[in-house]
Amino acid sequence: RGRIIAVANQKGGVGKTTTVINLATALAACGATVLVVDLDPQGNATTGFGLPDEARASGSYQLLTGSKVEPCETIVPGLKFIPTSVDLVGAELELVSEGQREYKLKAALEPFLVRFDYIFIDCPPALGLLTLNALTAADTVMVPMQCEFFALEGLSHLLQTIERVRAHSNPDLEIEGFVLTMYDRRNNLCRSVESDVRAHFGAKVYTSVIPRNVRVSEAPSFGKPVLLYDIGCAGAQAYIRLASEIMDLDSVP
Amino acid sequence: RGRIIAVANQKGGVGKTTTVINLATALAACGATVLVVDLDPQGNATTGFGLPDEARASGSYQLLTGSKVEPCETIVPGLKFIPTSVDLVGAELELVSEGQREYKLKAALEPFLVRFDYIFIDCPPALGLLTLNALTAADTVMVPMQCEFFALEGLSHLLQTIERVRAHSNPDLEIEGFVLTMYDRRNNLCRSVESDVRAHFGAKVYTSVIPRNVRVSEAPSFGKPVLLYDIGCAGAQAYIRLASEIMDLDSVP
Ligand SMILES: Nc1ncnc2c1ncn2[C@@H]1O[C@H](COP(=O)(O)OP(=O)(O)OP(=O)(O)O)[C@@H](O)[C@H]1O
Ligand SMILES: Nc1ncnc2c1ncn2[C@@H]1O[C@H](COP(=O)(O)OP(=O)(O)OP(=O)(O)O)[C@@H](O)[C@H]1O
Ligand SMILES: [Mg+2]
Ligand SMILES: [Mg+2]
Repeated sequence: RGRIIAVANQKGGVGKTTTVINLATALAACGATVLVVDLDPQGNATTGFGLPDEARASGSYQLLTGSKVEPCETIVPGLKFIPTSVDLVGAELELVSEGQREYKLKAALEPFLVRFDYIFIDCPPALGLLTLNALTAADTVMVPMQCEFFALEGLSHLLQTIERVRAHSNPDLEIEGFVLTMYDRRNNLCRSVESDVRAHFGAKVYTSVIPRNVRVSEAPSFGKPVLLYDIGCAGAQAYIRLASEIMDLDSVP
Repeated sequence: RGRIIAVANQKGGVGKTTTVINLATALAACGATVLVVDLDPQGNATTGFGLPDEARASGSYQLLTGSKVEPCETIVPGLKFIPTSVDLVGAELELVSEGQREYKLKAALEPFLVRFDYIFIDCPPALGLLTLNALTAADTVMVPMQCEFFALEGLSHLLQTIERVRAHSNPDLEIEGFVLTMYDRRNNLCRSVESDVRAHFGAKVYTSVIPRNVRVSEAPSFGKPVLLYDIGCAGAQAYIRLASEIMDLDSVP
């Protein structure tokens, strides 16, 4: 049975989409079968895999409203994808008045669990109904965070929301881990936020840290994960290290 | 009569809050009277001005639900502030079923127009009801954007939303301008996105560009705008140039 990992953080621009695209690719490159669900109306993950506009006809909105959706192929063997669609923007307002509104995604992803080792959900930068659906469907939550002051402040909001979801709709929800992104070793603020986070969350913070690396931000303009754009760059190597760290953790009984 | 400027972009982490805090401070330093409204449940602007938790008792949630709110003082003379409060998170779901739900903020800000030259609204990274309230109340929209690929992609969503707001609830809404943030001259992607944006939006893109500058990201951890934390740094100087560019534009008949 596969594991559903919601990649969430309401702080904007911390590397959620970049982590989903590149970690999923690295895991697929090691032989895992991976599904990525783009639950952000912005659709950056859909663009980051180079999916054309036609591919967006049926996607995560259909998933939330109960239609059957078949994931599409990507340029990465072993990695399938459920794109965002523009009508997803309206989904939050539509879902509000429905019963069981947080459980829609969980029900929709159930049939995919036997087909994939990992299912990643890219969340929008908010704690609204889309993210609540992802947290209710997920086995674990992965939290990308920049080592900046505002990012630290947002963590307590996120952790409170995770507690609320555990109490109301998903008692088994665990934290998969904290990924430090866009890390700059020369920057004092970065180093002091990192030591705060490690002191606070201990082993839940991955050893592998993702450095700020311009090749990572160039890759989406070519519609490719950075592993396919420039496998030798520091960013790609860091995501490969992160993938093997996660697989090592999985193999520990 | 003051001008209401919504600072909005659904792309996360592009410098909305940093621009509100530092541009408002630079305008106040030049003698303007300024009000800042924190409409983001994350409350980064509230923290960036060093406001303690007690100050958050009455704020933008009360504004949206019709109570009378008195702005609080900040460490910047001439700059007043309406903080976020945690109950703002629930406001979006509560507003959905109300009539005239987009007009709540507009009605609430009306009495402040005679007291302030500029009213800035810091928006969350989403195009939900909070941002719609800001766009309906605003005279103009200021759009901070990073020179990155995903940021470029999000612009068309934002412009479509502005058109929709113009058609439904605020026909006079104009674009105040595009502010390029966290700019790195050495980065090719940055330079090519900049030339795309200037080719597309012409004079609506400010000449003043905000460089990536670590002092800017350090300032919030001291609860101060960067102008008070380190007036000589490149980031502070850039925001001062941006303020004078805006005031020059205002004085042109
Ligand atoms: N390691 C990195 N090095 C350099 N740039 C990066 C890195 N990771 C992400 N970026 C860039 O930073 C920006 C923000 O990253 P991304 O869009 O993945 O964050 P996000 O959390 O998904 O944002 P949002 O909150 O809008 O969904 C993007 O332009 C991306 O290309
Ligand atoms: N010019 C700059 N130089 C360096 N760091 C910056 C600069 N501007 C903003 N930052 C940092 O980048 C991060 C994102 O900026 P900010 O929080 O202002 O963006 P935002 O658009 O308000 O984010 P959100 O979408 O979460 O509301 C913050 O940690 C901030 O300190
Ligand atoms: Mg994203
Ligand atoms: Mg902000």
